[in-house]
Amino acid sequence: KISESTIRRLSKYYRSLEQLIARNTDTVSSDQLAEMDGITSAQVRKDLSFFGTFGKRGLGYNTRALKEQIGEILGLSKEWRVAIVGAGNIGKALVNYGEFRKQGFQVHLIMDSDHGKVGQTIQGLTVESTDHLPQLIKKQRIEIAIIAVPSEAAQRVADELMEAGVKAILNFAPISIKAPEGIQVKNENTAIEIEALSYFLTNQG
Amino acid sequence: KISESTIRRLSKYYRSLEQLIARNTDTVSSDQLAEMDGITSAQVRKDLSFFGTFGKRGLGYNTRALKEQIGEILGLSKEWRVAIVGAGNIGKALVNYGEFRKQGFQVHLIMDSDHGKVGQTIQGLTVESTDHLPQLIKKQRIEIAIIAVPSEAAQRVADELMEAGVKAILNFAPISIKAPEGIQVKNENTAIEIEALSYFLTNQG
Ligand SMILES: NC(=O)c1ccc[n+]([C@@H]2O[C@H](COP(=O)([O-])OP(=O)(O)OC[C@H]3O[C@@H](n4cnc5c(N)ncnc54)[C@H](O)[C@@H]3O)[C@@H](O)[C@H]2O)c1
Ligand SMILES: NC(=O)c1ccc[n+]([C@@H]2O[C@H](COP(=O)([O-])OP(=O)(O)OC[C@H]3O[C@@H](n4cnc5c(N)ncnc54)[C@H](O)[C@@H]3O)[C@@H](O)[C@H]2O)c1
Repeated sequence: KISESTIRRLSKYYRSLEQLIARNTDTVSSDQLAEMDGITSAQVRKDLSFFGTFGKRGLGYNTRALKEQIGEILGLSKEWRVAIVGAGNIGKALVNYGEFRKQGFQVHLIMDSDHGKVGQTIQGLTVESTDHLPQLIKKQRIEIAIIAVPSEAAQRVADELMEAGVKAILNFAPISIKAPEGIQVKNENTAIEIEALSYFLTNQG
Repeated sequence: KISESTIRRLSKYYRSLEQLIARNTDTVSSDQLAEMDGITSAQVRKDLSFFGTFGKRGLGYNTRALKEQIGEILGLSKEWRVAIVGAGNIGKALVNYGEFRKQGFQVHLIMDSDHGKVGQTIQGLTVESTDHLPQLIKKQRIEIAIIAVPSEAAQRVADELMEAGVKAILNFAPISIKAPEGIQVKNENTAIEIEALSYFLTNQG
């Protein structure tokens, strides 16, 4: 069973490889990849061999082939249909987030429970009402949903999404969403990111 | 040199310990902590011994003592003064993010270059102009800054922040910020989080 940090490293290797390819670099060593991502080359080799990828002695890895392979593992060679629940600050920021589109994640639906927001357009997408969540999720064939509502509404929204057939949820609300086996919930918490900075300032700054 | 993923795990242990303490649990084993965070108990013991923390054979770790110790390591026993540059969707969402305050990160300043936004109040905080960034950063004794502006403005804003004495930056713009030794920049990228979901759907869903 792959750990969360291994998958995260794969996403980082993918981006490092994109940069190398943009500079017309054909091969990369595990040392180089490790340095670009602030980890050990042993970790790089361990991660990649786990997925059956082995570099050539003395040559390293072919950047384009490796990027393609990691892309396959991460599911980036297909387009994913995404819905956002909650058209507030976070929801609006995500409708237009270029990185999502670039990696193949297309927001097809945004919903809110506030009738004052329903009907507004955000980047060409009309805010729909959560009154029709199940129908809209099915009609838009949504595969991944993002929860961007206040904490008190988050679990209920998650339940409705799962009932409508969504199997993967990215949750921004600061609560732990309960979900059965077979449903993947990822909790996004910017406080964890900022703690890496307070760690740095405390131990080195 | 501690890896990014180790620090991230410390933040997760901290939250797991908070939950255990809230349930009046006095001790926890590395197995239990590992299970709560989806990793191996060997990893837990390795992380904690790195910081000189050793559980008692058969008993495990004292939850309150361990949480306090991890809090010290992460720098959570002090209040941090935070500034946000960019009063758009992301900036506004972060002014009010309860998790920041809960962990001791207080937003004292929010700035924007759009004079139409300067003077508006967000959660009681007045949007200031980036024309006065250096003075405001010093006056407010800002320690950590968050960049929530479009990509094209991000590096310039980072340079101004560093020149004003900020040593730690959390960057939301989808570019890699260049910074000298001694300055820590953390790049926040929600696309990496959503890729963990496409990985799941591709390999198990
Ligand atoms: N993970 C992070 O790093 C992070 C950062 C900032 C905010 N947040 C969290 O993200 C969430 C959204 O933050 P925000 O600043 O965008 O809040 P916001 O108040 O601007 O937006 C919330 C939106 O959700 C809608 N809503 C409420 N209940 C709903 C329901 N049952 N169904 C559908 N829509 C509903 C509201 O009408 C509103 O439009 C909050 O839980 C906040 O704590 C997380
Ligand atoms: N990391 C992530 O997961 C993630 C998610 C969504 C958006 N983003 C990024 O975050 C950034 C902000 O997104 P948003 O949706 O809040 O955008 P936004 O357009 O709503 O807000 C940007 C704000 O920055 C201000 N600004 C522009 N140039 C400035 C400068 N030089 N100094 C000060 N302020 C300036 C604008 O006036 C505006 O108020 C963008 O770069 C976006 O790509 C990141």
